[in-house]
Amino acid sequence: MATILAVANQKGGVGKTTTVVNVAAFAALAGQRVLVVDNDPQGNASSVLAPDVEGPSIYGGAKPVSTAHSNLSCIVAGNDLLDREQVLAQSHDGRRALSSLLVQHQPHFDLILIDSPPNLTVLPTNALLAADYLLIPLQSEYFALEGLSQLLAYVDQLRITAQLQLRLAGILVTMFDPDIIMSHQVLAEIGKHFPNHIAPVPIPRDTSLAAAPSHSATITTYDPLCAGALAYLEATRWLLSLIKPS
Amino acid sequence: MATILAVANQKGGVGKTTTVVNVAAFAALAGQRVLVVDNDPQGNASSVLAPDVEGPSIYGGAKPVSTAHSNLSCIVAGNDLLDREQVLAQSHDGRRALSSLLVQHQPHFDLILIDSPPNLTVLPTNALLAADYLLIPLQSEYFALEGLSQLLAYVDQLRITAQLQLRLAGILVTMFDPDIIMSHQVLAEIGKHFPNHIAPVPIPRDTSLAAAPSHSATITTYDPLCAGALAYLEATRWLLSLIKPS
Ligand SMILES: Nc1ncnc2c1ncn2[C@@H]1O[C@H](COP(=O)(O)OP(=O)(O)OP(=O)(O)O)[C@@H](O)[C@H]1O
Ligand SMILES: Nc1ncnc2c1ncn2[C@@H]1O[C@H](COP(=O)(O)OP(=O)(O)OP(=O)(O)O)[C@@H](O)[C@H]1O
Ligand SMILES: [Mg+2]
Ligand SMILES: [Mg+2]
Repeated sequence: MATILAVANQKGGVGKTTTVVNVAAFAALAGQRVLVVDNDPQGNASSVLAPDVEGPSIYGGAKPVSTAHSNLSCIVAGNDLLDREQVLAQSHDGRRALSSLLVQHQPHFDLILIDSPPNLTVLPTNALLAADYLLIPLQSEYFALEGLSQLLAYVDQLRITAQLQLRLAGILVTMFDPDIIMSHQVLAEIGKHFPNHIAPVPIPRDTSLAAAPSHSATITTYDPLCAGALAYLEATRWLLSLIKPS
Repeated sequence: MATILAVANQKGGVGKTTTVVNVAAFAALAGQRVLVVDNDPQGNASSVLAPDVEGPSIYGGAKPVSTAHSNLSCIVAGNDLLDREQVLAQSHDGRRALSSLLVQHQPHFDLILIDSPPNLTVLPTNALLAADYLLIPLQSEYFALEGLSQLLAYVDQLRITAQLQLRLAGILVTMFDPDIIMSHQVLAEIGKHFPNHIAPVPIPRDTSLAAAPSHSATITTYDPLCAGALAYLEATRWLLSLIKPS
């Protein structure tokens, strides 16, 4: 049965999609059968993993499609996710739609990664309620730090109102720049408050990570020896040891 | 009567809040009576302009508070915006709530800037339906470019379904790094497709712009002579010449 990982943070541009596609690629290289579910109307993960696939989202019946990577499939965001969001927001059990839709896929995969949009509306809530674990990418900047307590408060609220089972896998600091004081301050702050949950290595700011998507590529095929690739390899090792301890 | 400017882009982390607070600060320096409305549950603009203000959002009755800058007031995001979002999403005319709430403030200001969250749900829709103009900050990266057509398609849809009157003020390229090829590619792409709407000068990547918020400061007080400050001064001149041609 697949372990389901939600990658979420309502702060925008912190590296959610970059983390999903690159952790997925390294996990697939390591032999995990991986499924990425693009739950973000922007469809950024889909444009990396399955750029030419049209059609609906998972809520509209989309099935996994293969990608350029063996062991890695993707359910695309499709063209209906914005409309679906409004319907889900108004329907009685709209927050659990994703959880029931993933049941059919769990036997065929080892790891399911869900990319979320930057908010706390019904789509990310679906991901949180469907997942076993939560990974929080956190940009090493001031605003991102501010948003962390709001995200954790929202998760705690769901534990009470929606019997959320999710465990925090960890916090992955992203876009770390050793020349910027703030980067070190954020890393130190997270290390102090979440010593048992911080990833051992931050992801450095690396232009190859930003360039790979324009070639519809993950870092493992675009620039597998760059600093960003090394950091995502280490992050994937850390993550799998936490959530797939087999 | 105040001109209302929505600063929006559903792509996360592209510099919406940084643009709102710094354009507001320069416009206030130039003598415009400026109001910033924080319409984003993250409350990042509020933490820069009115860090110690508690209470509700504009939808909960919040009034303008003064800031460290003369001529610049702020209506904070408050602590109820997440809940309000759900209520607005389900109520009949929830998309026009902000427009009617701003009527009372327009006589007292020259310029109202609305910061929006990174999505296309009911909160940004409120901003679009309340505004006279739209300013789109666009990070000079691949994913941000992808999202632009989705945003413009959504605006066009609102013209038909909601009689939207909004005009596009322009596109402001942000976090421009002359050493990165992608930055130049994005700038060239926008210049080609939107020659009449692109800001004359991109905002450079500048660590002072990212550091200022941790001191609850805009760039005009934190580091007024840095490259980022110069670029936001020029962007404000360009913008005011478009939307306040008096
Ligand atoms: N470590 C990194 N170094 C350099 N650029 C990066 C890095 N991680 C992500 N980026 C770039 O930064 C931008 C934001 O990253 P990304 O889109 O993955 O964030 P996100 O959290 O998924 O955004 P959104 O909130 O819009 O979904 C993208 O253009 C991406 O290519
Ligand atoms: N020109 C710049 N140079 C360097 N850093 C910048 C620049 N503009 C913004 N930043 C930083 O990049 C991050 C994203 O910017 P900002 O928060 O303003 O974007 P946003 O679009 O408002 O994000 P969100 O989608 O979450 O609302 C912030 O940490 C900010 O301080
Ligand atoms: Mg994303
Ligand atoms: Mg913002």
